[in-house]
Amino acid sequence: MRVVAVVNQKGGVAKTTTAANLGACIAERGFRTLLVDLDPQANLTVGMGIPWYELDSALHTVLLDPDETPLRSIITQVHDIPLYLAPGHLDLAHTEALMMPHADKAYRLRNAIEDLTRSESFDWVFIDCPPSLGTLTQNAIVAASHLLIPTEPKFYAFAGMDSLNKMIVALTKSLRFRVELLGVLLTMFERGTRLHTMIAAEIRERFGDKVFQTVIYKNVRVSESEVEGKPIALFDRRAPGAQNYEALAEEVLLRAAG
Amino acid sequence: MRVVAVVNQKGGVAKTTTAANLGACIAERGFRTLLVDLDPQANLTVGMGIPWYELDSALHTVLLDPDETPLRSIITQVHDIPLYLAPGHLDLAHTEALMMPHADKAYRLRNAIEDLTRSESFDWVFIDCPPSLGTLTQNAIVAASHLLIPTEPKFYAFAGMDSLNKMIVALTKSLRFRVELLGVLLTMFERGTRLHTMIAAEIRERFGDKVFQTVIYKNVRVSESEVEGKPIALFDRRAPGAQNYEALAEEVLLRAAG
Ligand SMILES: Nc1ncnc2c1ncn2[C@@H]1O[C@H](COP(=O)(O)OP(=O)(O)OP(=O)(O)O)[C@@H](O)[C@H]1O
Ligand SMILES: Nc1ncnc2c1ncn2[C@@H]1O[C@H](COP(=O)(O)OP(=O)(O)OP(=O)(O)O)[C@@H](O)[C@H]1O
Ligand SMILES: [Mg+2]
Ligand SMILES: [Mg+2]
Repeated sequence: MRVVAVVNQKGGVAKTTTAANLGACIAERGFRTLLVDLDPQANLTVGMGIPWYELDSALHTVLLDPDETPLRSIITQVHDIPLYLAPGHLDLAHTEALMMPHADKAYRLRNAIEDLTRSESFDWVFIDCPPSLGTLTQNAIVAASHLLIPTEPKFYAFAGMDSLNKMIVALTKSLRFRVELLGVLLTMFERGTRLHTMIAAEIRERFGDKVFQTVIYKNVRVSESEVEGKPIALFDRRAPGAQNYEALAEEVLLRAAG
Repeated sequence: MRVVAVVNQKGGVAKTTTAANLGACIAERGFRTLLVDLDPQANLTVGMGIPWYELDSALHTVLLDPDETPLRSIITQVHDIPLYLAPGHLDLAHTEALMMPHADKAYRLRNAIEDLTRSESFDWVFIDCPPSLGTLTQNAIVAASHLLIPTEPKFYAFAGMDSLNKMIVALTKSLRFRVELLGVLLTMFERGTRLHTMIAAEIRERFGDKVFQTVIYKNVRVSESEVEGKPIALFDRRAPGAQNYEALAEEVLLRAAG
């Protein structure tokens, strides 16, 4: 099983869009895939057409009391592919504050996933993170075997990548575990924009072959698919966005096999 | 003095871009304007051309110990207009955790600004918030007289506005103070995109005349100005982005006078 945390403290770089669409493309190839929505905005849940505000229990209740609400009790299948979702909820923000005094606060999600895999098997897990480096994101990094860092080719996103790198190194040292960088993904790339080409080149120079060959280009159909509560591959298979995420799925499977 | 918190837990909706450019346009009209960078990413500081990583003290040291490091000791003027900056720093994330046990944790910024205004006067203060509703953003809302909510005309940003509204109402009730919604600002609007037109109409229906008449259109020069560490009005006055933010400044001054 591979557990991938989709993480970047910069907001709006397509973390949720990548978790949803990469997860769906992997599931379409027959792999049992679990999406975990760890963001209080619950955009991944909304993007799969599930109204989080109607749910009694979601990820926040699991993290608060895993014995009372095990992860398997909140998981639901989405669409007709082996794609499953552990839904998020606005109260995750509150949970983050409540977990603060507990010594195991950074390990709650890792323990919950380990407990789940005793009764159900998954090939891939993708965790969508909030745009911050607080306790929720730390839970994702500790639970993960791999990290995927989406970034748009703009200055603020690029400027933040060094501190993200440093934080990840510091966290893995202090919490004594290993996590591998699966890759850095260029998202919302606008062809023919000088600024995007320039910053993408800087990112490739800084992160070398850690940057995926696959680039996700800006494509309005990606935004339109969110409104429909479907991943782009199920909404419009011919759209460039769908083809980009299919290519990314191939590249991720190759990297993980390597 | 008006203190405006630029807030939205959705990431990447142009909070920083709006604080920087609206602040600069207001300062250009002769108003003494202070920008406060309350985001651990310190993008506002970077966008003004200031390397936060070289600073010994910044907003994090003020919030931790306002007697030791008063706000006026970290303020610096930027460009040749009456525009000033209280720089942010990555350690603000750490500060947020350290403030948790203190009873006055939500009031630290408000107290720091009140202390500042005993020795220096400002007409306008704009506070750039991180993409979350945690203690840092609560500090901004408590310190503010007005809120400005930027949002892009996309589904996830729109879906999150109800919970943002509810949180603000709940916070102002529990902390017993009043804050006024200055307005909701449509940003990164792409003309001729059906999805943007549709969602903008939904936002105007939901928030009525709270939505600014001025719309900020997508304009690559805005992103290019960040790289130069200048607000768009100083980088390229003829750019559509500069004209949009000038028009917004006019509308904000009218609303505040009203
Ligand atoms: N390839 C793309 N083409 C066009 N629009 C895109 C693309 N990828 C993402 N978007 C749009 O950009 C917006 C931001 O993406 P998304 O919400 O996935 O980012 P995020 O990093 O999860 O944001 P947050 O930091 O708030 O969690 C979305 O509304 C989405 O519609
Ligand atoms: N009008 C515009 N036209 C083109 N690009 C824009 C515009 N406004 C903002 N941007 C770009 O969008 C990106 C996101 O904007 P910005 O960083 O200001 O959002 P934010 O809400 O502050 O993000 P975060 O949630 O991470 O703090 C920036 O890199 C900026 O260049
Ligand atoms: Mg997201
Ligand atoms: Mg910002």
